[in-house]
Amino acid sequence: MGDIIAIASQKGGVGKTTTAINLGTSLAILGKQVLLIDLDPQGSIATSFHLDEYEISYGLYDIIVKKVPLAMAIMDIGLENLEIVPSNIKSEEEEVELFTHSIKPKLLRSILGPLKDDYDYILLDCPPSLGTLTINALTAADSILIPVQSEYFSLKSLGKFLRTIRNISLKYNPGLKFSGILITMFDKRLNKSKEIVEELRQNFKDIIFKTLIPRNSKLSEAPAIGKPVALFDLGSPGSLNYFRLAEEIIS
Amino acid sequence: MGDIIAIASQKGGVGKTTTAINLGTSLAILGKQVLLIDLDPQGSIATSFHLDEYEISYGLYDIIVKKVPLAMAIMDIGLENLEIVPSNIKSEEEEVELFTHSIKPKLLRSILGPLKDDYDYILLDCPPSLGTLTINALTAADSILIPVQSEYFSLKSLGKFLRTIRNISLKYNPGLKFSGILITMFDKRLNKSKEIVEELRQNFKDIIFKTLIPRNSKLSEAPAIGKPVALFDLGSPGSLNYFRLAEEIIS
Ligand SMILES: Nc1ncnc2c1ncn2[C@@H]1O[C@H](COP(=O)(O)OP(=O)(O)OP(=O)(O)O)[C@@H](O)[C@H]1O
Ligand SMILES: Nc1ncnc2c1ncn2[C@@H]1O[C@H](COP(=O)(O)OP(=O)(O)OP(=O)(O)O)[C@@H](O)[C@H]1O
Ligand SMILES: [Mg+2]
Ligand SMILES: [Mg+2]
Repeated sequence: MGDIIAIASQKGGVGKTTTAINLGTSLAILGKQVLLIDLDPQGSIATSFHLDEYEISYGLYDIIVKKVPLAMAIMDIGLENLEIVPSNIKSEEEEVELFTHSIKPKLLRSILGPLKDDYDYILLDCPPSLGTLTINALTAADSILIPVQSEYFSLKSLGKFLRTIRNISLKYNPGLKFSGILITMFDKRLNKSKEIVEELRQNFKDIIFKTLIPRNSKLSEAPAIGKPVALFDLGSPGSLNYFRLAEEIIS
Repeated sequence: MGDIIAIASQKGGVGKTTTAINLGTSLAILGKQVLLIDLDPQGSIATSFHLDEYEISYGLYDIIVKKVPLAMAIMDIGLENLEIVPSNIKSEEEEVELFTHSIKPKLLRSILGPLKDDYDYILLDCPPSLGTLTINALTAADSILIPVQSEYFSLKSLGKFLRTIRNISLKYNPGLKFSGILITMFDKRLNKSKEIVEELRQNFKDIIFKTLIPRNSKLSEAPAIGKPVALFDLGSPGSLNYFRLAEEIIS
């Protein structure tokens, strides 16, 4: 029975897409069947695997607005146990249409229902906002994983975001649990970073992952190479820590 | 006659808020009258100056939805020549209301019109999305400043974002010009960063700022201190480069 995990944060640039790609790959290498769905109109999942627009037949826009069956948008990208559904919003008209299109919060949940048994994990990469797509993701998910940078802005916006999640969950998905809070881009040379990690560990001790992801140049270079870090530098701290996270989630 | 500059990017975490705060402060220290408006429901501008919710009487929500005059929301934060309008969206209901509220794209333009002569620069800090608030900002602005991280995702999403801006400008604001593309968080130790800067300089040579902002720990610590970098470490690379940017914009 597949576990749907929404990777979400209203704060931008905290490592949602990087976590979706590298956690997904680690779970796949550990033998789990994984589906990665890109709910962000920026389409960073496709960018990470160097997929061009002409290689994508169907994507998120077709599924949500044109009612194309999700199964037609699932792509095999040559990695065992890992498939993706790209976000192929081509124009700003399509994007505005998606935002303003009166999409019911339970739409994605009803689309993913019949698919849950085909995968061990379905990961949803969310955009940095509280719009329709993120609400759909929080309504469809079994649990939520929140990446947080070890920076002041991220720390400060976390409290409000947790309140928002509780509101959305009460309204649309009372069964939503926490997968956890993941500290990303940790720089052990900065004192402020260490202070923020301490504060996060104290305030959220029950829901914070033991694994933390260090700032690591291989993780930021991976999108330029077109492969997850595990496939070109398995031993790097970026790759090893995402494996540890995968093991923490499985257990 | 005030110049309205929208600081916008659909990519999250590229330094929009950091640029709004530090460019605003630098322009104010150089003697320009500056108004900083927070269009992001996350409210990072207020967080940067350690303003609590009870200190804020009116904000963005009141102006847009409750039609409170903008002048009532302008706050003096003790910095000469710099005033701010915070974003005080308290709940997710208010936020969803803002997104779904059928706000006309020209609303902000009509609100800012009577104020333009009171300031030399009005800076608009945008959220990381293409929703109603960003479209309002692009419709109200005279020019747009786009922060871009020297990272692959940022580089790849720039082309699409520029096409989107052209569409929005044709529809709602044909006079919109480029203030420029600003490279942020540049790390001279990473080869990939240098390659990306080279590529940006070649592809966008007419609209890219000469000044680039290095990755600098003082800039990421400033929000925790509650002051712009120029007010506690004037000589740091973070502060000096935002001064150079301010001079480049003035000339
Ligand atoms: N641990 C890390 N070390 C170094 N760089 C990282 C790390 N994690 C992510 N990055 C880089 O930081 C940038 C932001 O990460 P990413 O795009 O994954 O965040 P996001 O939350 O998905 O952003 P958005 O809000 O735009 O969707 C990217 O350029 C990415 O390559
Ligand atoms: N030049 C820099 N050097 C080091 N850290 C920086 C720099 N610029 C910004 N930061 C830090 O990086 C993080 C992201 O910056 P910021 O919040 O300004 O981006 P943003 O584009 O406004 O994000 P959002 O998309 O969420 O609105 C913040 O924690 C900030 O303190
Ligand atoms: Mg992302
Ligand atoms: Mg911001």
